[in-house]
Amino acid sequence: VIKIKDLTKVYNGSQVPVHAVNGISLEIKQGEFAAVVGPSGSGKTTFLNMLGGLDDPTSGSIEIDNQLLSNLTSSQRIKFRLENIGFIFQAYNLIPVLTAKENVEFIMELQKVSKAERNKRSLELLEAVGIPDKANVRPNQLSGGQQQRVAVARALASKPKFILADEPTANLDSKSTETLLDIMERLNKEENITFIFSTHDARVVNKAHRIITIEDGLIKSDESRI
Amino acid sequence: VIKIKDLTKVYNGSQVPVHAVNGISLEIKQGEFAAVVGPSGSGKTTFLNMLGGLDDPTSGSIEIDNQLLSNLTSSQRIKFRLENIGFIFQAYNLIPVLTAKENVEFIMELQKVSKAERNKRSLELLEAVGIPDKANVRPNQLSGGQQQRVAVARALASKPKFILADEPTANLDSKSTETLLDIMERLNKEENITFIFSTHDARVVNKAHRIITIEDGLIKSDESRI
Ligand SMILES: Nc1ncnc2c1ncn2[C@@H]1O[C@H](COP(=O)(O)OP(=O)(O)OP(=O)(O)O)[C@@H](O)[C@H]1O
Ligand SMILES: Nc1ncnc2c1ncn2[C@@H]1O[C@H](COP(=O)(O)OP(=O)(O)OP(=O)(O)O)[C@@H](O)[C@H]1O
Ligand SMILES: [Mg+2]
Ligand SMILES: [Mg+2]
Repeated sequence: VIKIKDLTKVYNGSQVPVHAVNGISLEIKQGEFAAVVGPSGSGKTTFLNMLGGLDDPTSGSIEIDNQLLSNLTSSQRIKFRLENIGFIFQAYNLIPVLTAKENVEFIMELQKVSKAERNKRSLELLEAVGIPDKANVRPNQLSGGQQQRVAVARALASKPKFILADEPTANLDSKSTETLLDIMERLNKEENITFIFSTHDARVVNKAHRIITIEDGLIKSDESRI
Repeated sequence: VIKIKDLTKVYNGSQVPVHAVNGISLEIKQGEFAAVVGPSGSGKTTFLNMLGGLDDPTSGSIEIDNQLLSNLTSSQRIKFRLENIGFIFQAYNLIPVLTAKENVEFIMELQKVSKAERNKRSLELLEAVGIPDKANVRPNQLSGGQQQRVAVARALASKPKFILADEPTANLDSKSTETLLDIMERLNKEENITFIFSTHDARVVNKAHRIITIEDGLIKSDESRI
């Protein structure tokens, strides 16, 4: 379970301080399928980055399975992320010199998954997201939506406990979106992986079991269905 | 008017040749508001890049207002683009070292628009797309949707004859999308600017007067309403 208390993030750039996240408290249990929605600039990416340990809060705490993230040293945090969290970035962040297949296998390699198993899982996932023919192609030769699907496959391949997905369907057509959501729903049911999406996509929101609405860095509403 | 005849683009990368655009012929008149839709990987970006003179066809021709793009030298093409075409990139392509306002003014500066006029237009547009407070902020301090809006403002600011928009609402919430579409519709009506969108967004498709569907680099259907 993820416990978030009084979480804030203030950016002190060159301008007026920006209260990107302004005091969020909530609990997310294992196996949840939740969507974080809100206007552009409302704090979704900042919130997800802190949850994933990619960014430090200004104040407040995040506890994942009784582990307070702030108690981890920097190398312990990297290990913790590698073992528990899969991240799909809003800007994909694929490694340009690696092919699609190598990008998908990258994290599994760090996790010391066997070569045979890495090969099997990456090919299965590239097939599942509809781009098996792009396995040996580099990101700059892929369309926007193809790059997005490689980023998704990469996060799913390592079968982490939690998957944080920042607008994973932004550049996808309806059919690809539906395919992606089916894969994620299945992983959620069969492996009890927790999914937390940030999204503007109505089709993703419709599949979510819980909808957390953020505005100006604060939770405006938090509704569960089913 | 834009006349496209037997347009193809074949990528001969390291793999099997990819027929990204496989023979497209069509005509787009001044003042049209058209959406190009189709699955991820179907050729929309490749098609728009060729229309905008950013990429060379493998075969076929593009004629814009009686100017055959292939007859232009490389520097003539840059000049032609600067004077006629505004482009909103799928990956935004903002200049990292410039602020939002500087990014928006950049093209106007190349067009020798006066300093006073550049200032007025950039501030008006940043206001219109909802991020006036981010004028002096660099792209890496903006959210995904805020970067997208800067990219939109930049293309609109130079008031070109044709605007090619590659998935301009992918990272935007409903309200920002609606605002953007209103601005574009108004420019289309008042200034007779031609808009050609590539999009997966149903809200954009609903506003389009013409819907061109692409699949595997070919036109599958081309329907006008009104
Ligand atoms: N530089 C390149 N080298 C090789 N293949 C390429 C290159 N650029 C694009 N492609 C391929 O051409 C096809 C069409 O790509 P394009 O980017 O035009 O698709 P798209 O319709 O814009 O997709 P999306 O909706 O995902 O943005 C894809 O299969 C893509 O992998
Ligand atoms: N490094 C930074 N420095 C300063 N301000 C920042 C930085 N990163 C983000 N911001 C600001 O924090 C606020 C929240 O940004 P965030 O990226 O979390 O929004 P978002 O909800 O993900 O938006 P979108 O839907 O457009 O992706 C925005 O106003 C943004 O400009
Ligand atoms: Mg974001
Ligand atoms: Mg594209």
